[in-house]
Amino acid sequence: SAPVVAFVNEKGGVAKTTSCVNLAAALAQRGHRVLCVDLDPQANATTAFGISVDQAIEREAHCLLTMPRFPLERAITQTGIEGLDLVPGSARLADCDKALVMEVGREGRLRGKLREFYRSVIADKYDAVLVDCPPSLDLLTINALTAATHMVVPVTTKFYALKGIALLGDIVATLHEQLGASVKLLGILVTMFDKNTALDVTIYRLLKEKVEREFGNYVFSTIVTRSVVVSEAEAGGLPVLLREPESPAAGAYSSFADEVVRRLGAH
Amino acid sequence: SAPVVAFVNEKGGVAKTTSCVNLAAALAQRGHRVLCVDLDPQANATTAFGISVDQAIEREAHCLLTMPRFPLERAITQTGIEGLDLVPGSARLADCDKALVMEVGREGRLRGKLREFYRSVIADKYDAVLVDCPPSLDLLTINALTAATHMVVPVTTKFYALKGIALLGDIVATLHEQLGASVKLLGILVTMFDKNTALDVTIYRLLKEKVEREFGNYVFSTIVTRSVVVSEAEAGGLPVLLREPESPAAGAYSSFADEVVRRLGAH
Ligand SMILES: Nc1ncnc2c1ncn2[C@@H]1O[C@H](COP(=O)(O)OP(=O)(O)OP(=O)(O)O)[C@@H](O)[C@H]1O
Ligand SMILES: Nc1ncnc2c1ncn2[C@@H]1O[C@H](COP(=O)(O)OP(=O)(O)OP(=O)(O)O)[C@@H](O)[C@H]1O
Ligand SMILES: [Mg+2]
Ligand SMILES: [Mg+2]
Repeated sequence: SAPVVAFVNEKGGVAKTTSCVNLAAALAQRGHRVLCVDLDPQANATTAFGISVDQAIEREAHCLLTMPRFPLERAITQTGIEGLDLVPGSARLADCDKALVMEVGREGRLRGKLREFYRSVIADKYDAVLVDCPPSLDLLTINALTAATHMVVPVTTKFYALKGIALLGDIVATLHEQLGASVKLLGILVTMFDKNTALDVTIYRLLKEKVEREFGNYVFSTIVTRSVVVSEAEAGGLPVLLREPESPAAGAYSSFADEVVRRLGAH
Repeated sequence: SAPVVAFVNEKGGVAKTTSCVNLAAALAQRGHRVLCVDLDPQANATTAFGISVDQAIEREAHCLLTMPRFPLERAITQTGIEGLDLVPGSARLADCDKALVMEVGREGRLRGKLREFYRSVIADKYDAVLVDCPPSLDLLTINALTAATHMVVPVTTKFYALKGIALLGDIVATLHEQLGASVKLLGILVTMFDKNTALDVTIYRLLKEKVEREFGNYVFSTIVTRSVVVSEAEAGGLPVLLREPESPAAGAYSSFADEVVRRLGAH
């Protein structure tokens, strides 16, 4: 079946959502069929496509994870962008931990639904599934990592963000041992970078050295620079790649998509 | 007993930790005795004071919440700053949800430990307790809000951050009804503001109007502007207020402290 890429980082505000929705838009622009799954109770990926969270209630990610007989196709909604569909998020996702606490295999709910979907007769499947995660390592993120074939870790070049990376290796190892997950690190994407800030340049160098020493050549060569155009696009319900296609941020997310396609091809 | 102020926002990366540790430093500078509690599995507040998370294991916030007979004073560590102590955080905090799932009253663990502490004979109590929360509304944040007398909500002037505020009223109402919590909104603090960015200015105006309409005059008049000095201080293990006392950010956090003291006095 298709690659499933989770956008994960316990650190908040590092552009997980921004990177997920812009990669989805870039892949759709290249003619791929993409499904975006919003597993964040804040439902920012849903908002990023201009979709109202209230309209999606009873047919969103929460139903998928908590209702055993709720098939994936019932939670899929159109984004209005050719080739790009979405499973909306909602605040109710925050209740999943409690709702599934006694359930065996609760970590594998999303994986199960994706497998069912691929086994069913539905013809036009997706070329890629992208999953946006909340800033935590809770049941929602574990569900994403158990279902995922790959993960992308967006980071900012700040001190706290650097510390978050150290834990990453442990988490992936635990998932493999305990849940039989096979998620691979696809790469680390540096976002909100300002080349005129000495701290950003220094942390970038430290990050690259640390990652290469511990994991290998996993830092994407694309760097997404800080630019207000990205935040302005959020209010308009369209990823910056589509709203401001000539902007440096759109260019960065476009070359990020090229790198992702190359890396997925190589795995 | 003393005011307990929780720094809360489900949205990630809005300067919860930065605001909590700098308020703690500002209050300590004015001669108050302050206890900072780090309830975030990322333990950024612990790092902000240059304390190694590994040295605190077996005497940190996780023990406080999961071990019934573990008293608060065993988890308290010095920060090296006169009048400012810390209960360190650690990655194990992420397990509290699972560890406490069958426990009755699991939301009130922190409140219980603070009450015990105040009832005990220990002479030099604290004038204020500040609690840093993770970017979620999980059991850790619920513990903080159940123990808190007040909460501060840091926000950035971005579209997603604005949407997060709407949920706030519902959350506080639920806490009051279901858990008998009495937490009051102390205020909303605008952080990482750039007055030269039209989006920031527009969102600030919208935020202020929305908050005044729905809650009243709760937006702090202090605005913390974006400045790299804040991020530079993180690597040095000292809040920016102490590391760069002449910086605009230090000035902002100092006037924020004045507003907090005034508002606490009025409640
Ligand atoms: N390249 C960029 N330049 C400027 N601002 C950016 C950029 N990318 C993201 N942002 C802004 O940073 C903030 C955080 O981005 P985003 O919400 O995508 O992060 P996140 O990691 O998904 O956050 P959370 O942890 O809350 O889920 C948003 O307000 C967004 O507008
Ligand atoms: N006034 C400021 N100017 C510039 N950068 C800032 C400012 N305040 C905070 N930052 C930076 O923004 C990032 C987020 O800040 P911080 O970690 O305090 O937010 P948080 O809300 O605690 O994040 P999380 O949701 O992950 O707990 C940090 O890298 C910090 O250096
Ligand atoms: Mg997000
Ligand atoms: Mg924090």
